[in-house]
Amino acid sequence: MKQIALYGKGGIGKSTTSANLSAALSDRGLNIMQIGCDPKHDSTRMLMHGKWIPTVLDLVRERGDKAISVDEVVFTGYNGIRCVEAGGPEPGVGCAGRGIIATFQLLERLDALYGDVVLYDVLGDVVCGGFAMPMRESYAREVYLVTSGELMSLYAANNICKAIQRLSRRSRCTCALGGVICNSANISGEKELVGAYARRIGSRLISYIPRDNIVRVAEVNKQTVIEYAPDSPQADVYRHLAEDIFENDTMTIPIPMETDELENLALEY
Amino acid sequence: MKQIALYGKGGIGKSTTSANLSAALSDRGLNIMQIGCDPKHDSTRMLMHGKWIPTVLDLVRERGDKAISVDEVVFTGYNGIRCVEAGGPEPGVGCAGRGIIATFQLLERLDALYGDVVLYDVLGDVVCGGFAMPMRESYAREVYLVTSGELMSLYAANNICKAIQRLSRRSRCTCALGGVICNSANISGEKELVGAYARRIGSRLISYIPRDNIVRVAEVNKQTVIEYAPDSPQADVYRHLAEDIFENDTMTIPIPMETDELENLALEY
Ligand SMILES: Nc1ncnc2c1ncn2[C@@H]1O[C@H](COP(=O)(O)OP(=O)(O)O)[C@@H](O)[C@H]1O
Ligand SMILES: Nc1ncnc2c1ncn2[C@@H]1O[C@H](COP(=O)(O)OP(=O)(O)O)[C@@H](O)[C@H]1O
Ligand code: SF4
Ligand SMILES: [Mg+2]
Ligand SMILES: [Mg+2]
Repeated sequence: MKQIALYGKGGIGKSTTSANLSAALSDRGLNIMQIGCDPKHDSTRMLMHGKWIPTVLDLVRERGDKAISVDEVVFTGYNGIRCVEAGGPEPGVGCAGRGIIATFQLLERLDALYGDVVLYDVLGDVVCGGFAMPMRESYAREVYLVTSGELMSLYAANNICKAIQRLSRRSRCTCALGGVICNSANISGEKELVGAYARRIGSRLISYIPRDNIVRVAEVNKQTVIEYAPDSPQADVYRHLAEDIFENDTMTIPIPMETDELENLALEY
Repeated sequence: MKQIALYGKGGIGKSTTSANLSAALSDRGLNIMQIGCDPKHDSTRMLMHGKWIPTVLDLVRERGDKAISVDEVVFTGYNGIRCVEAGGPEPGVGCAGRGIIATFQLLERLDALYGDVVLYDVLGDVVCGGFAMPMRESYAREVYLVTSGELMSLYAANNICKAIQRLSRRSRCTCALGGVICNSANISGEKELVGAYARRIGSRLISYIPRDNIVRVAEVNKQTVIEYAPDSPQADVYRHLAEDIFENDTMTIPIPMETDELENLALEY
């Protein structure tokens, strides 16, 4: 079982990349599970053809976690992909981290955490103990950073590297960095910048995903690009990424940059 | 004592707006304190002429909170403004919320939490119990949302409204929404969009701040716009905002929008 997590700043393109990645992997006949770990709970929407599925946290809040069965939290989407949304704390009162932990423990108790690939789509704006949960308890073994050439998204990616480095010192933690994905924001020189950043932290740029309007058209049709426009160049990009990630066995413990260094690197491009 | 908090998505312009607001208020002879509550701990940098001040969390981690004196955490910047940085959890292991709480409790114990205006600059990407802390224990009584016309920043602002609404049901909570600030991202129609959003949630657009390159030039000179270019139109905008906020006594409990409604509103402009 390959257990991977995509981390990145809010709005950077984690869910779009995750859903297309899952779709491309399922087209190869693999058994895929995707778990959204963002309070926005829209990670699996395009796999579910636009349907908002109930979140684990909402159910646990209403009924406690004793009475919940698998089919109330795990939904089947495109090509048999099993979809789960952890959900988020009620704004202002709960802990997003505890919600993610509750979701994993429930899925384990229900024996639902299985497949050829389990993919976690995690918000990376705040890398506190809560959102680092997927990395901590050996749920995700490979982390992929989703970023663009924008300083704020590189800053968030760098924080995630700090967490991986910090957690790798714990005996039970097996997570490492699989690579960096540049989801373009149409900033000139960003491919070179993100490539340089990936090398500086001891990793590599595993994919450059162009910004393409087909993504928004597929979204309006409530499908992934893989399903909506399988012959498009963008679908090819996602298929290549799926292959690279599935075959990838080069993991590293990143060496994060200092904030001033990162700012200087961004200025060079 | 006026206790205000600026909340918004990472990178939206909270710290730039906070520092210029504090500077403009200090120019009116007021005693100002600014507390950064973002793990990025760069809230007060332009008030400190580029200096990174030590964070409360770093000190507490090293020495425990018993042995810390006021002058180790409170620094005097431009025009006598007292500056504090809460700092953030070590990526991956701590809770940002507990850090913010520890900061406030320390400042209260040291009798350092005073002034005509205390301004909290808070990250609004994740509105968990941790980051809502400034709103909860009656530290901040007036919240100002910093957003642009970009959907992700409105989404974050709407989450903050949910937290204010949820917390207002608690007897000890006195926080309410003072208004919405549109910090322009040069998106066409965003002033009208953010204005419409502010009205829909039962509040108002208190300021539209143009995107102006003078902000970046002042930043390179490690100063606020108020200090670097006091006669610029941008400095005027910040001074008007300072006056509006200082005089503002109209607070509301917001009525947040549903996510689908918000997406539809954004499509209208
Ligand atoms: N490569 C791309 N090309 C065009 N639009 C994209 C691309 N990736 C993401 N988007 C758009 O950006 C928005 C945010 O992406 P999303 O995947 O929801 O981000 P996240 O999950 O990181 O918050 C989506 O509406 C999507 O349409
Ligand atoms: N009105 C503006 N005009 C031009 N640049 C701006 C403006 N407001 C903010 N910026 C720029 O945006 C960047 C992010 O702003 P910052 O205040 O650090 O955001 P936040 O505190 O919300 O993370 C800064 O580098 C700043 O130069
Ligand atoms: S651990 Fe993270 S998500 Fe949980 S309350 Fe603290 S800051 Fe919020
Ligand atoms: Mg997402
Ligand atoms: Mg800031």
